[in-house]
Amino acid sequence: FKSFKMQSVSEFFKKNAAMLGYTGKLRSLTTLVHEGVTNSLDACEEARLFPDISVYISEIGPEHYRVIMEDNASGIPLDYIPHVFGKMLAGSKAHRNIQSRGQQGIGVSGAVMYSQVTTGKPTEVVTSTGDKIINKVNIKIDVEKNAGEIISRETLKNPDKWRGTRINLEAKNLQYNRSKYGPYSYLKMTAIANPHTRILFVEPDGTKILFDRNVRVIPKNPKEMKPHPHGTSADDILSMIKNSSATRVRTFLVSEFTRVSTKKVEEIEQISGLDLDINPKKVDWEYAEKLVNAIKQITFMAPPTEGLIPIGADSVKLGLEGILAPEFVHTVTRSPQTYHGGIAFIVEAGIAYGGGAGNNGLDIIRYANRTPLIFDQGGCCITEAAKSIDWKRYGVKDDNAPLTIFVNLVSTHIPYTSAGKQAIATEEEIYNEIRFALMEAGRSLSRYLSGKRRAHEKLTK
Amino acid sequence: FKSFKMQSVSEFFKKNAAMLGYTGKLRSLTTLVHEGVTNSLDACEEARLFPDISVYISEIGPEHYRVIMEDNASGIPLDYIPHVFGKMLAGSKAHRNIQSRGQQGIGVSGAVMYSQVTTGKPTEVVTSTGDKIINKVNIKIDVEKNAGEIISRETLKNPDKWRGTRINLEAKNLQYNRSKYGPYSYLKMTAIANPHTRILFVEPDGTKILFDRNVRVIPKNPKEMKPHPHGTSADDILSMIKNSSATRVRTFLVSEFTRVSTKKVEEIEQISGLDLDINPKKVDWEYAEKLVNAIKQITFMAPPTEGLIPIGADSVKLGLEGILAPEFVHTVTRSPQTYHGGIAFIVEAGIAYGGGAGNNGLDIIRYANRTPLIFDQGGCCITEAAKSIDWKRYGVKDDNAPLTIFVNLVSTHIPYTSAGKQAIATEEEIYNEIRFALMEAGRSLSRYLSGKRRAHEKLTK
Ligand SMILES: Nc1ncnc2c1ncn2[C@@H]1O[C@H](COP(=O)(O)OP(=O)(O)OP(=O)(O)O)[C@@H](O)[C@H]1O
Ligand SMILES: Nc1ncnc2c1ncn2[C@@H]1O[C@H](COP(=O)(O)OP(=O)(O)OP(=O)(O)O)[C@@H](O)[C@H]1O
Ligand SMILES: [Mg+2]
Ligand SMILES: [Mg+2]
Repeated sequence: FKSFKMQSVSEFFKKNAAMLGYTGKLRSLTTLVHEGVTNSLDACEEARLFPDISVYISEIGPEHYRVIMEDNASGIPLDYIPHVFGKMLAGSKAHRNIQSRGQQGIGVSGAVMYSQVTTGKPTEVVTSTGDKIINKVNIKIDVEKNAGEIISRETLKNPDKWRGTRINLEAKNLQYNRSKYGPYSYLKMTAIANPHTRILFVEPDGTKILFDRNVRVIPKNPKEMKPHPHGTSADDILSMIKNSSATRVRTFLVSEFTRVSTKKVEEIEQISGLDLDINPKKVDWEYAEKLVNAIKQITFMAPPTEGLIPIGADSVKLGLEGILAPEFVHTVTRSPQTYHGGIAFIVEAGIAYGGGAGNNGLDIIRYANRTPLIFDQGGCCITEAAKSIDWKRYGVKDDNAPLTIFVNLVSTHIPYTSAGKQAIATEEEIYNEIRFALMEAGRSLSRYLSGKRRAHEKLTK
Repeated sequence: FKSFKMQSVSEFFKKNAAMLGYTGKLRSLTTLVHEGVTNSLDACEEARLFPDISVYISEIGPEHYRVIMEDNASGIPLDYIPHVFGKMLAGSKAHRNIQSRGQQGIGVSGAVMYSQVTTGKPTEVVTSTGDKIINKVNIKIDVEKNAGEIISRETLKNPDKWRGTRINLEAKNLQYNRSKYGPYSYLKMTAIANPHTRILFVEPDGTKILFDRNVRVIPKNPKEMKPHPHGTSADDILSMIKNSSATRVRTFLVSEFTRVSTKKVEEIEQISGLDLDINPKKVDWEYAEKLVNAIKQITFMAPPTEGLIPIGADSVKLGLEGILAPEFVHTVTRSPQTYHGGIAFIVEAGIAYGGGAGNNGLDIIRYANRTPLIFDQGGCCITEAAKSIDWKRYGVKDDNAPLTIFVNLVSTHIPYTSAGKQAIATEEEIYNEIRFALMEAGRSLSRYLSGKRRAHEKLTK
């Protein structure tokens, strides 16, 4: 025990960078782009702006690249720069019940760390909140302390009142190519799911690609959602009580949960036999368990749809038609469900058949909160659900059929299998819901295929 | 930015318990057993004891179990109990370059957290270092502070000078069965890889299973290893310099690395053109890069075999024969290699054919540091490597052939894909080495199968 020590979270993730997605040269580059772009999309969304994002990748030397990412989002105030870029587990999204692409407070600090570990250099951040000054900062992460370190700082005038953030970093042990695991494919898939976004992408050889907006309406914003009683545990209730100022359990239940009306509270009171007029601070585990047991016996309205924002059936259809030119497409948007913790989620699915669909058999396109999941396909709940379907029963007889499955999961908290956020854990309710969505789409495919067969038989008579 | 906040590492892992393996009822139970047993094995190993481990699982109610795990290891001093059981990222293994099953400082704190979150109860720990007293402690984890909280404490006399640790916890949302994902299979696979261990396992229905020692020799202990120059980066060198008291780069290189002799230092000096007599504290990034470039052009002896301890070809053979009764078994133990960071590793592989081998086709048994990897098979480097082999070229014509692949990776740091430690990231050198090991074993299988075919043809002539 003389060797017993504590390590900081940044030391842990530096040693285990594979857990953040920094494993393999191409994947590491795509991870850098992913962390920057998801932050820009989240920030633009929060500010209700049409996202204008630019990504420039240039080659400095063998396996040595410069990655520049710029957005027109809110910009970052000077005081927060060290925490945003140099502090893991610090962010504005983890503790709120809102659908966002980021949810950990690690992403861009991981990018600064990767750059620093492979090149010894700081990351340059140029940012302004649209006021008189632009801050230009060189920042590093003190891995032992998990703290941002401003190496140098310049203040520039901001005559055009530019607002946004521009990240400029160098990193090594990277590789660029246009395969489905590279930044090009990642950005293309991002554009499909976010059709109101404009992304300018410049490749190392200088090629400029513009993924332009094809929707001129900013989609509704995700809204912060209260937990739903369905799936809430005793521990959740006790944690919620800590952050609640309600003076009676009765009012706590109505104010802190979604879909709990005074009528439902009376039902809870009746079934549990509990005194709901006591102060919530007096609630102990036993009381909370009785609440949970009563809640389990009551049906509540499904979570509201306003908080969660899927890509949208039309955009999914457009996207699948754009990349696959299939002969058949069908999309399904399920109604909201909850998984443990009372966390609401929606499954959005699509099936494309024929044309360019399929990939020597079943091809699976995965998204979480409108962000493409490119890696760890073998370890994802979506893959497991898609493979559990007996596609023969829907008329897909051939193992090499031109079939592409599309699934997007939106939630206020995505249960990822690792901090690299590329695969979803197999949570029972989510797994089941994906299967239901795919079976629903499968029935539509089945009708199309049998219609096609009948037409074919008619012709050959 | 008014909602910008920091979360503790335990808050992060509580919210993302799936990342620790607490996802699904059976997997969560197996994870609890895994975290306790790997700690006991590590502790017994360090103390050079024959491990005597007991695991009792009993049903308290629907999906509600008590898990008791006891060992005869070193015991835990009172002062360290809060840090061992209630502090994530605190441990004795993460910062040392030694092959051990634990490497994060999270495992058992995660178990205490899971129990507390599902039952509200503390974990009871009974432990003694073999002195006059036994400490019996009820401990919880303060998730916000990432700190252990001793709820109650009792001191008992220790007349028999018992030494060890006994953990007693309750948890809900668990399920027990004897499938390959449950504790029974996990313990059986653990016993195979650690034949000097005795494990007593009592199932919920009261069935007692004894996995007895079948080896009466304690295997050699893993030894702390210095990093190997191969794969070491400039950042690694600068980090090593921080912890070194060497006064000249020349002596730093010899003392802090393995396989760097004074002769090799002269080669480094010649190729790099650097002054190796400066004080290491004066080394900057540029200098370190020049060292790394020189090192890349020099061949060094492979890392020593003493530090890394595989299961051993005989034990692997015995284990595969025991569980599969195959007609053919061949095992391969490769020599040490390094992956990035100069981290040494050894791949140990085995192929079993015929008899009970296979599982409607390729069956893969995975281990890391002699610990069975039960979950996340789809996301593991071992799986990827095994599937990349064209088994037809080794005479395995049938897709449903009775073929079982066994791989154990030992290293001073396993690059897991997530903190649940069930899948290995696809690091290029490790992936290649597993392939080489499997191809080597494949050639032996190929000779056996063609011999078998010839014998068959002779008979049928
Ligand atoms: N381009 C940006 N514009 C405005 N704010 C940003 C930008 N990038 C990051 N931030 C802020 O910095 C915080 C930290 O970002 P970071 O990527 O480290 O974590 P996250 O996005 O919250 O979670 P995750 O680790 O899942 O990505 C964000 O929560 C956000 O508040
Ligand atoms: N049964 C035990 N006997 C002796 N020491 C123990 C025992 N269990 C845990 N420890 C000590 O407590 C520390 C923390 O254990 P914990 O499981 O949380 O982390 P770890 O084993 O170091 O890493 P990992 O998270 O990978 O399991 C260990 O490093 C070890 O020093
Ligand atoms: Mg982010
Ligand atoms: Mg452990």
